[in-house]
Amino acid sequence: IIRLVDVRKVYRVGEVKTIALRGVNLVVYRGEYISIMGPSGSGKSTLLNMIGLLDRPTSGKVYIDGRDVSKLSSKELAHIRNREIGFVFQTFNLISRFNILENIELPLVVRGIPRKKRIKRVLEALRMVGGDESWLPKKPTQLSGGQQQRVAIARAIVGEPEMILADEPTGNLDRASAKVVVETFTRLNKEGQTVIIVTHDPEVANCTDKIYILRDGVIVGAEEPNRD
Amino acid sequence: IIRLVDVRKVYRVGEVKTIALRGVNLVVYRGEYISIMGPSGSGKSTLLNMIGLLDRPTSGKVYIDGRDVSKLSSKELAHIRNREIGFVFQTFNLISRFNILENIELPLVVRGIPRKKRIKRVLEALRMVGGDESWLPKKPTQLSGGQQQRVAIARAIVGEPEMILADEPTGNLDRASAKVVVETFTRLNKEGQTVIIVTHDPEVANCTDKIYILRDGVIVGAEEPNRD
Ligand SMILES: Nc1ncnc2c1ncn2[C@@H]1O[C@H](COP(=O)(O)OP(=O)(O)OP(=O)(O)O)[C@@H](O)[C@H]1O
Ligand SMILES: Nc1ncnc2c1ncn2[C@@H]1O[C@H](COP(=O)(O)OP(=O)(O)OP(=O)(O)O)[C@@H](O)[C@H]1O
Ligand SMILES: [Mg+2]
Ligand SMILES: [Mg+2]
Repeated sequence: IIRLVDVRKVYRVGEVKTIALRGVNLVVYRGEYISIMGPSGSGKSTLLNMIGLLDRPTSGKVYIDGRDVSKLSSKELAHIRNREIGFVFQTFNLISRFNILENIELPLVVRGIPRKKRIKRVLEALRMVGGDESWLPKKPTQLSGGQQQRVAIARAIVGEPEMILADEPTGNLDRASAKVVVETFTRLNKEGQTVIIVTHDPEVANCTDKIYILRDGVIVGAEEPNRD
Repeated sequence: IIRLVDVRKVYRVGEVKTIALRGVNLVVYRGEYISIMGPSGSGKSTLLNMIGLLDRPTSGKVYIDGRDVSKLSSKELAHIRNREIGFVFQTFNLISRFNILENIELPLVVRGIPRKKRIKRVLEALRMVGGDESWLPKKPTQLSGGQQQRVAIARAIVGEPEMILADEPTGNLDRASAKVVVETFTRLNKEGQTVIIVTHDPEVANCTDKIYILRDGVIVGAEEPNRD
């Protein structure tokens, strides 16, 4: 369970001050299936970074399972991020000098999982995103944009994290590939994983159970999905 | 006018051979407004790179205004690319150590256009994509994904190129921002620029005059847009 209390995030670049989050209050319960929508620049990625413990608020509090995140050591934070959170970045963040196998297995390497088991789980994760074994020896730049996106998703789910945070996971995918990805998120959620998807695509949002609308750094509403 | 004759593109990565294009025949006339759709991995970016003279076919011919591209010197190619083609990359390809002003003005710097004029045209291009002056001193990583995408588009149009090639220009944009971008492409096309958009979004494709469908490296159809 994640609790955000009056979270604000201010970025300063020289003269330019940007208020990315203006007091966000949010509770996400274990096993929820949530999407976050809102205009470009409204703070969605910043919000997801807060929930995913990738960044700290300028003010306000983030609690994970009741623990104040600002009081956790960086070691504890790294442990939670590796074990409990699978993050799909908006810009993929694949490691260009690693091949696809090495990219996807990374969370498992960090945990000390032996090679044979890693390969088995990488193939499983790749299958779940509609990927192909032929991608494994390639480097990220040797894949198409949508293939890279699916590799990023595979990396996020390979460790079976408690919570999956996906920042625009289908922006580079055709309708059919997007469907495969969303069906995987839905199945993982049914199996108990908390799933939060930032998306611009109403069809994706409508597959989740609740849609938060972010506008100019605040949550302005929570909508029911339209299942038509 | 661009003519592709039996264009094939084969990538080899160690053992893995990928046929990205299997004999594409295509003619694009000056002033056309075209979109290209197809599954992830079907060869759309590879095709756009051929049209944009960013890559050479493994076999087959590309003619630009009747001239065989394989016979052009790299100097002539660079000249055409800078003067006549504006390219929006699927992964933006913004220069991370340049600020946004420096990123957008780059095609104009290459042409030797004086500073005052450059700034004027950068502001114009930024406005046309729904961007904001406050972005100019920032670095790309200090912008949201959709803001970076719009900067990439601004850079492609700032030089008023004869042909705009946009590889998934709205994947990171909410509906309203996407609308602004597509309306700009439509206006530029009305003013005479050839516009080719690769997109997964039917709403974007339906704003163009012709939709080519690419599947597994070949063009399998050309559809009329559905204006409803
Ligand atoms: N590192 C940073 N430094 C300065 N400003 C930033 C930084 N990151 C984000 N911003 C600004 O904060 C605001 C929110 O950014 P954020 O990435 O959260 O938006 P977003 O809703 O994810 O947008 P998009 O839909 O385009 O991805 C934007 O105006 C952006 O320019
Ligand atoms: N540099 C490369 N080296 C090896 N294979 C490549 C390279 N670039 C692309 N490919 C392969 O060629 C095929 C076509 O790639 P391309 O990027 O053109 O697809 P696309 O239609 O743009 O896909 P998407 O919609 O996912 O962006 C893919 O199977 C991809 O893996
Ligand atoms: Mg974002
Ligand atoms: Mg592509």
